[in-house]
Amino acid sequence: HVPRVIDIMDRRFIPIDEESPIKVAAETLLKDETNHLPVVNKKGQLVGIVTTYDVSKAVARPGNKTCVRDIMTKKVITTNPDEAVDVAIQKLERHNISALAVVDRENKVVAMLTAIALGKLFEQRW
Amino acid sequence: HVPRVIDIMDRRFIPIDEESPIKVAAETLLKDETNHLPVVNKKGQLVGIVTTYDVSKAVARPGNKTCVRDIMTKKVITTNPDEAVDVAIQKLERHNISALAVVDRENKVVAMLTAIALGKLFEQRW
Ligand SMILES: C[S@@+](CC[C@H](N)C(=O)[O-])C[C@H]1O[C@@H](n2cnc3c(N)ncnc32)[C@H](O)[C@@H]1O
Ligand SMILES: C[S@@+](CC[C@H](N)C(=O)[O-])C[C@H]1O[C@@H](n2cnc3c(N)ncnc32)[C@H](O)[C@@H]1O
Repeated sequence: HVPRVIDIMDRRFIPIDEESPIKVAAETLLKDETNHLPVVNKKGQLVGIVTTYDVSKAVARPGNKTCVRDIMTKKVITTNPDEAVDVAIQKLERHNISALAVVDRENKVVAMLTAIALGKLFEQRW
Repeated sequence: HVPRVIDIMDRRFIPIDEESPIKVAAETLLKDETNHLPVVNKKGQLVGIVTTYDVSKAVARPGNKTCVRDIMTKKVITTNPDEAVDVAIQKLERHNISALAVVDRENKVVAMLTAIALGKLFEQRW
């Protein structure tokens, strides 16, 4: 049985709107104790991802950035619940990222897969 | 053979001084494309950890914080090269963190262990 994304993904996540101010993104990241927020449109479809790295980058290089759209990554690397975990791991490594948005066929976000979730696969192994 | 931290830890890391301004921490995180920096004293011993989460928290709750010491976590969860990976994973999960500082017997930082490095263990499995 090759583990799939559905076996370790996290269905509990907080989405954010691209019009939200950067400060609201920072407050949401803090409240949810996470480093990644999927950015979604009114229909729940993925339009970007904003992370603590992006907020920190805005501190390193202040400009006239005011909302999530100004600092988010628009080309999101995604996965889906049926994808094999080792394929998802290759995506994380290739792009030097620590989370993938898990989307359905309509590009709606259904979960997040973070690198820390890989630990769940070890509990059964040793 | 139970995998140990030494099998997957990352010896390439950038330490930072606790007197550094927050903006310098943000620039260092950006330059190294990482989310975690060990904070060390003049002897290279661990005194804290500062992450993109801490920089983002300073954006969410601005105060008169000016340097790394004002925002870093002082009680760092650590590991050592000989520790079994499943023990290190439990530390990550129990504290909801995504990196451990790897220290030697004199509390000097020798490497970082990030959650994304867990992926290395899968390359041999499937
Ligand atoms: C390249 S990583 C480097 C920092 C660190 N290694 C990490 O894992 O977050 C940081 C950048 O990746 C972007 N990012 C994070 N997850 C992503 C994903 N699933 N797809 C596309 N970009 C992503 C963030 O928006 C941020 O600009
Ligand atoms: C509790 S985590 C929550 C965010 C996210 N889940 C993550 O993995 O970073 C964020 C906090 O953990 C702290 N932290 C990160 N790595 C740590 C470590 N090895 N020991 C102690 N605190 C750590 C950071 O300084 C930051 O204040």
